[in-house]
Amino acid sequence: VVVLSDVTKTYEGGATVEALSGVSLSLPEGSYTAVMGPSGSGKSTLLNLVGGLDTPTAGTVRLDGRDLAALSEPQRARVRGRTVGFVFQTFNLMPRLTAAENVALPLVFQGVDRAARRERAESLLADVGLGDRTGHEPAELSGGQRQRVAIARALAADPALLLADEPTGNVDTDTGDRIMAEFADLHAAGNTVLLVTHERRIAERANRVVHLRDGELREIESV
Amino acid sequence: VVVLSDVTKTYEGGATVEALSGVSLSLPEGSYTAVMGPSGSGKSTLLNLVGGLDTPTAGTVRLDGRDLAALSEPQRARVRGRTVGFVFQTFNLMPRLTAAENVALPLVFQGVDRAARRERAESLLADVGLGDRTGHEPAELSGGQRQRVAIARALAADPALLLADEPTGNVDTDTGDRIMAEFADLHAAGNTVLLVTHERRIAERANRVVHLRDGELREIESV
Ligand SMILES: Nc1ncnc2c1ncn2[C@@H]1O[C@H](COP(=O)(O)OP(=O)(O)OP(=O)(O)O)[C@@H](O)[C@H]1O
Ligand SMILES: Nc1ncnc2c1ncn2[C@@H]1O[C@H](COP(=O)(O)OP(=O)(O)OP(=O)(O)O)[C@@H](O)[C@H]1O
Ligand SMILES: [Mg+2]
Ligand SMILES: [Mg+2]
Repeated sequence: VVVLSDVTKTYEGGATVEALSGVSLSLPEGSYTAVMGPSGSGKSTLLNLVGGLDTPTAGTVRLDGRDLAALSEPQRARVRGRTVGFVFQTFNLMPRLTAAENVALPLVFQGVDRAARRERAESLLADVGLGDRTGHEPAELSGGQRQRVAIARALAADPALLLADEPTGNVDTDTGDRIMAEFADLHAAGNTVLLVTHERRIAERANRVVHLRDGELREIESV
Repeated sequence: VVVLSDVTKTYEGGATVEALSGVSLSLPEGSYTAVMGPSGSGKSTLLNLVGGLDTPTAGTVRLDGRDLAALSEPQRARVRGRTVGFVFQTFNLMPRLTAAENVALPLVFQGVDRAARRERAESLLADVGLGDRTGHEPAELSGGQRQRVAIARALAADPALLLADEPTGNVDTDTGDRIMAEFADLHAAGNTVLLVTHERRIAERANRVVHLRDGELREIESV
């Protein structure tokens, strides 16, 4: 479903930073891939390019055969809304919306009616252990609770492609296992999962682990 | 250096949430304590109360013998600036300042001159592997790089009390070890460390582990 061909992402500033360098990778439909690597090695950059939130400096990213950089930003946003669920490393929740309203947001863009959105949001929040926090705003939640709201939001529209950046970084082991069970269900339904993690035990839930270092793809390991 | 006596923290909202309930704990000078517990169990709340960023609903928090809630907010801020280094779960960096400027901020409040601040900030950033990122703003850094800037900032004023909330949550194992080495140095110099973590291997660097669940202190374990 996703093919990266010789993708490079460079930032120009005081110095030139090559965040990704000549990365080629295929994510077949239904695959479950983890990405590991040192802090700063390009993992979040890779995820942003796969999800079309950013475009490469060189090379191409194709989602369902379409070159994402060739689309306009509104077109890319439409493709993302339909296809991609994104769990951000810094959560990116709307501060003035409740947990349930945050989770329901992807469904607003899909034209789902209010009652169905509400029910879906509450069901997902219950699945991640936040059934009694649906009315809280992000500032009234712990770090790991905000992370779980971000996860529920990413799952809300039953995405064909789930991109998760350090989804268990702020939670205890049991809560992490609960989150991974949600991802396993999505994957079992035939969807594609790409998750970034620095925890080996989380990476081993995938079928293969991509290792990045200094912006380069060093190894693809079967697990 | 810190004594919590029967501390309770309650939030009133739609429902009443008891984030901490009757917690009593002593942190002797030079002690190294870890706090573990499920997501939402009150760990960040505990850290905020110990550091005087928040005041309890009931009970007292004494820092060097002084009841923090009896001080005015400006007095509390002065005590914090002199004594406490804080690594926040969400980093809380100043977005319009560079990494070096963020790290130097605690020294500005202490009246340290510009050249000395600059040198200290660059030295600390090099210690956490960011020697080549000192001029980057937070938006130009990876998640784990921001976390390391937050750590360097907390260490800048050589605090007598270091409070660290999930300091390795966003970094790989090697980078995490480097961060823990910095904390070990601070502790070896006679300072007090309280760190929240959900990783057992990180908690075992401390001398004892406090276990929270549902806002209550359930156990203090020697490690
Ligand atoms: N402003 C608030 N209003 C209501 N409830 C709150 C508020 N802030 C925090 N809480 C609740 O207090 C409880 C404790 O929060 P705290 O942030 O201390 O947890 P934590 O142990 O740090 O969790 P995590 O591991 O997820 O970071 C949580 O259940 C949270 O929902
Ligand atoms: N706007 C920018 N300008 C300059 N450099 C940048 C910018 N954004 C990111 N970088 C750099 O690109 C590199 C890759 O960043 P990325 O966020 O992909 O790393 P990461 O592997 O996700 O790290 P972490 O594990 O710490 O989250 C980092 O070295 C970072 O400093
Ligand atoms: Mg990242
Ligand atoms: Mg917390």
